Amino acid sequence: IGEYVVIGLGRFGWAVATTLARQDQSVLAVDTDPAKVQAISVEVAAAVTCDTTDEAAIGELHLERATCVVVAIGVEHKDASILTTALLRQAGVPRIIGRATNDLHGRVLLAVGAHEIVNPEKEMGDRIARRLARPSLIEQIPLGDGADLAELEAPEAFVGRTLVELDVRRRFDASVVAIRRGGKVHSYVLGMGPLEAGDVLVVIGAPAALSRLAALA
Amino acid sequence: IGEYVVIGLGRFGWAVATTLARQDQSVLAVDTDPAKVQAISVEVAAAVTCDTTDEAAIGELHLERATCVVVAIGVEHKDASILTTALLRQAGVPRIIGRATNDLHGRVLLAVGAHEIVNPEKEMGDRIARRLARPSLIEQIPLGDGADLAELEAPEAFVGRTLVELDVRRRFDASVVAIRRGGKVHSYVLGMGPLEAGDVLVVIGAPAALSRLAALA
Ligand SMILES: Nc1ncnc2c1ncn2[C@@H]1O[C@H](COP(=O)(O)OP(=O)(O)OP(=O)(O)O)[C@@H](O)[C@H]1O
Ligand SMILES: Nc1ncnc2c1ncn2[C@@H]1O[C@H](COP(=O)(O)OP(=O)(O)OP(=O)(O)O)[C@@H](O)[C@H]1O
Repeated sequence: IGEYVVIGLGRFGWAVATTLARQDQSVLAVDTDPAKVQAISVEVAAAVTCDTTDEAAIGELHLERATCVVVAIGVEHKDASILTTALLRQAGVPRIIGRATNDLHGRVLLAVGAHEIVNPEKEMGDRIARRLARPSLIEQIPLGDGADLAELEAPEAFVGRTLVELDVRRRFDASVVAIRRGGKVHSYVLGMGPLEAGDVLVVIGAPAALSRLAALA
Repeated sequence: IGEYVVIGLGRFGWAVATTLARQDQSVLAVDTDPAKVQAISVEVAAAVTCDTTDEAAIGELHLERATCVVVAIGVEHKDASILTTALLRQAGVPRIIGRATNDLHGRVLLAVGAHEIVNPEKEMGDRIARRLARPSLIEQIPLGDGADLAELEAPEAFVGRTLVELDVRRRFDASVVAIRRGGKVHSYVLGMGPLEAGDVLVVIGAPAALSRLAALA
């Protein structure tokens, strides 16, 4: 069980704190607004009203004992997010995740001591756009090392043929590692018969290879 | 090539519009703020200053020709996002994605005609929390039909042993479909020798099965 602190209970911070708590993590939720602190207190291990730009006040929370502190203060209080981050680094918090509202803010947060930054609006905008731009690709995530994993509907030209026949690996430089059909995920793909309409192929390959496959759909 | 319209060039809308444009989609970006419209105009096919709550003004944009309209207006202008969505539905736009700032706002957007809603702060907060709660799980995405795909570092107990020996499928009810090692993604896992320290296993299974595996790490 990890010890997490979430500072700033706007929409992003609230979601971080409550989801961590649902994952059985110990969460201390902090905000200057007593109404928010009160509202979240039933869902987390502890909730405290505190102005985290006040060095004495933040000192009393003993945040250096935390596994990780998320500074979720938002665009309305950028200065507070920067100052809070600096104080946390000074206190020796081992992992600080700062929420950035734009690239410059992100660079400043890293400069004053955040170990990682996240920009929820920018990252979700990017994700939504990718999802829209490739409708036959149901989901696409980077695995690392230049390969993505993607889910795409079996192209019409593949229906009725087996994976062995189709020789996807050689023709497209992508590997079908699983097939979703009728509510089940099958990962022994080589033993399967011909592909059926509606089959969802789970594929690994470089983004360009996956695009070529998706373009057939 | 799709025809997309993004209304509202805050951080979320800006990211949607520019990422779609980088994916070679045709994008019309719309905002009441001429400075934002001017700034984005180099990055998208077209950018127009318009108050989308004005029925006549929105009519001149002929948005019914779009594949999809994203209403990215934010928390500062909830009424405008609701009114805009209603007007788009009235105009017969085939797919409207509404950005919701909380659950009630989301329900209202669906009621007035959005086909889908997205809440960037809430969804990213949820994602960040899950990533934090499972540090040995590098990434986890739902594939559908009750199975997730996850990437996790090979547990110490697995190092030096082959997948056949480890019999992961029978012991954990999860399938290792690929291994990331030394900058390459290997998807012929059965042919591989013993697992090495630092190997990243790409695994498919139910969330509970993946948690059991991750707990070994
Ligand atoms: N010095 C501070 N100490 C603790 N909490 C703070 C401080 N300053 C601001 N906050 C809290 O941070 C929270 C989020 O900040 P803000 O309202 O700026 O973000 P937002 O952009 O609206 O957030 P979101 O997009 O996540 O909804 C608020 O609840 C606010 O009370
Ligand atoms: N009636 C309208 N027509 C067109 N654009 C609008 C209208 N009302 C607001 N906008 C634009 O929507 C954009 C985003 O809205 P807002 O400022 O409320 O969101 P935000 O929560 O700050 O956004 P983000 O979190 O994405 O940065 C602004 O650029 C604003 O000018």
